[in-house]
Amino acid sequence: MIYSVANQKGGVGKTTTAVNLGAAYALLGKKVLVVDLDQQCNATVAFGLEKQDSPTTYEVLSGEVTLSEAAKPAGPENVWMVPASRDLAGAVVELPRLESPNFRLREQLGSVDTEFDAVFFDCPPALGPITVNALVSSDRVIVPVQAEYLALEGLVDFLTTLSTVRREMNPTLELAGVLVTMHDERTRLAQDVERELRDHFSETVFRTVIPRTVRVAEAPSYGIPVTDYSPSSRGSEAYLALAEEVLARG
Amino acid sequence: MIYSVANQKGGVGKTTTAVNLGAAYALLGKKVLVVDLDQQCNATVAFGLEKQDSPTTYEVLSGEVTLSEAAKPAGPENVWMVPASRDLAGAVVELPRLESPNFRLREQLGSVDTEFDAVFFDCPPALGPITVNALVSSDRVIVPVQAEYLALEGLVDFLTTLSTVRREMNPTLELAGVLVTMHDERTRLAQDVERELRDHFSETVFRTVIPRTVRVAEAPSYGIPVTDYSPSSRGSEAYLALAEEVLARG
Ligand SMILES: Nc1ncnc2c1ncn2[C@@H]1O[C@H](COP(=O)(O)OP(=O)(O)OP(=O)(O)O)[C@@H](O)[C@H]1O
Ligand SMILES: Nc1ncnc2c1ncn2[C@@H]1O[C@H](COP(=O)(O)OP(=O)(O)OP(=O)(O)O)[C@@H](O)[C@H]1O
Ligand SMILES: [Mg+2]
Ligand SMILES: [Mg+2]
Repeated sequence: MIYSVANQKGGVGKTTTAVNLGAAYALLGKKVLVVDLDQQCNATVAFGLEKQDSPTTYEVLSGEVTLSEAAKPAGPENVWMVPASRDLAGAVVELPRLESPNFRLREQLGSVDTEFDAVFFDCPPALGPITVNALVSSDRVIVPVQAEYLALEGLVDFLTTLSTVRREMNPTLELAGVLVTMHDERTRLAQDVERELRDHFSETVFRTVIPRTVRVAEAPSYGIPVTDYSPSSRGSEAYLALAEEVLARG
Repeated sequence: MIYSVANQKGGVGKTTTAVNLGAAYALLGKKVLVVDLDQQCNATVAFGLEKQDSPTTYEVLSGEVTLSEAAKPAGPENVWMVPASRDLAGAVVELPRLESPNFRLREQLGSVDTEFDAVFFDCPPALGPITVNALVSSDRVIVPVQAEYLALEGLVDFLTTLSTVRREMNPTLELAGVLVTMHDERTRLAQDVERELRDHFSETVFRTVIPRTVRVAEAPSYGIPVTDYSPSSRGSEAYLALAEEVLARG
């Protein structure tokens, strides 16, 4: 099963979710691949790997290697990853000029679907060609939304884009769910946003809510997921509960 | 003086800074223009204006109107704005195909430099053609950085891009400063990141630090800046102090 973790709003927890949900899946005994599609290389750094360390997703999108050929161990047991590179900034301009620009990644998947139980794409904060490539190559989409007003604003637009991609390019694409992240239960704002999300989007919002906790924000500076950095913390437990909920949704 | 508020990292407080620094400047008696260059239209929404309400920055970039012709009152006294539109998503692909794609905005400034004391561009979370257009049209750049590890990671890359734009396209462009945002003084992580920033970048980091406060996050849901929503809050006072510091740097 291939998941895109996507939302054009910046800083909503896409990278944090791809990395920690991937690591939580591995703790449940699954073999997992995390793919960094963002020129910022944040998922690569969050696993302690070097940016630009070829082959990267840039070489995959340019057709030089398949995704399965580019996979390398990420550190935690059962977790593999494909790093990103700053060259992805060029791909945003180069991709639209190629033959069938939206299917480049889909044509380069290789055997990831049989080799891994789950693949998680970490998407950049944009609705550009790279995110579209990820959506076209995926079975499911997870949409992290910060429990804040501005993140709520853009969600409807994003979900509209999603149904356009499904209709025109990938009919089997489904929304796995909307994930409330960085939820600070002390503030009324977070509670209001969560209630509004559940009123609007009801069942599609995951029951699991990821709390704002400093352990989650500290883990990337050590190059390990929060499930390794602080296994009994609220953040780690929330991502484990999310892994079970995502698995159950199938 | 024209300022770009830019950083390719998502969710670091670009929109919040463009809107609230703009409003704080106006409280100091300056006439201010805030320009929303992000397809998410967050700055437009934060002032309570309608998205897609023509003319927008999309019509400016496509050469139909100048920036000064598109300016409209934002609500608070002395604050004007140019709204954004979802069509900007198309501009990312269309701009590179035009004649001198990086100078479109610069050619469409009109008389904003004489009509306004300060212009603030709210940039999208990317190093794409729209952010480059903003940097090419600006005198100064303000780079908000969340007091978190992943935001620190990408800063060096962003500053490298800045010097490339200065060298190749806009020799008068200068870094006004790096702004520490969403600083939670309760966490060691924020203190560590702030210390690391001041060690690496010393004088370029503004003395003013914007604290993480819920009033700042609530204000956009009412369509007004924090300086109107909660004038005596820590967030509002921090943005007023920042306005004085930016003015003093010239
Ligand atoms: N549950 C959480 N608790 C505390 N901090 C968090 C949490 N989730 C994410 N963060 C922090 O918030 C910041 C934004 O998260 P992250 O970088 O994962 O978002 P993103 O959507 O991937 O951003 P971008 O749009 O730049 O790709 C990071 O510094 C991260 O460490
Ligand atoms: N000082 C602060 N205290 C509390 N919340 C804040 C503060 N600054 C920004 N925020 C909140 O953090 C979130 C991210 O801020 P904002 O949207 O301004 O960042 P951005 O860099 O413009 O994001 P994008 O990359 O999507 O354009 C928003 O929900 C905003 O309300
Ligand atoms: Mg990310
Ligand atoms: Mg913004």
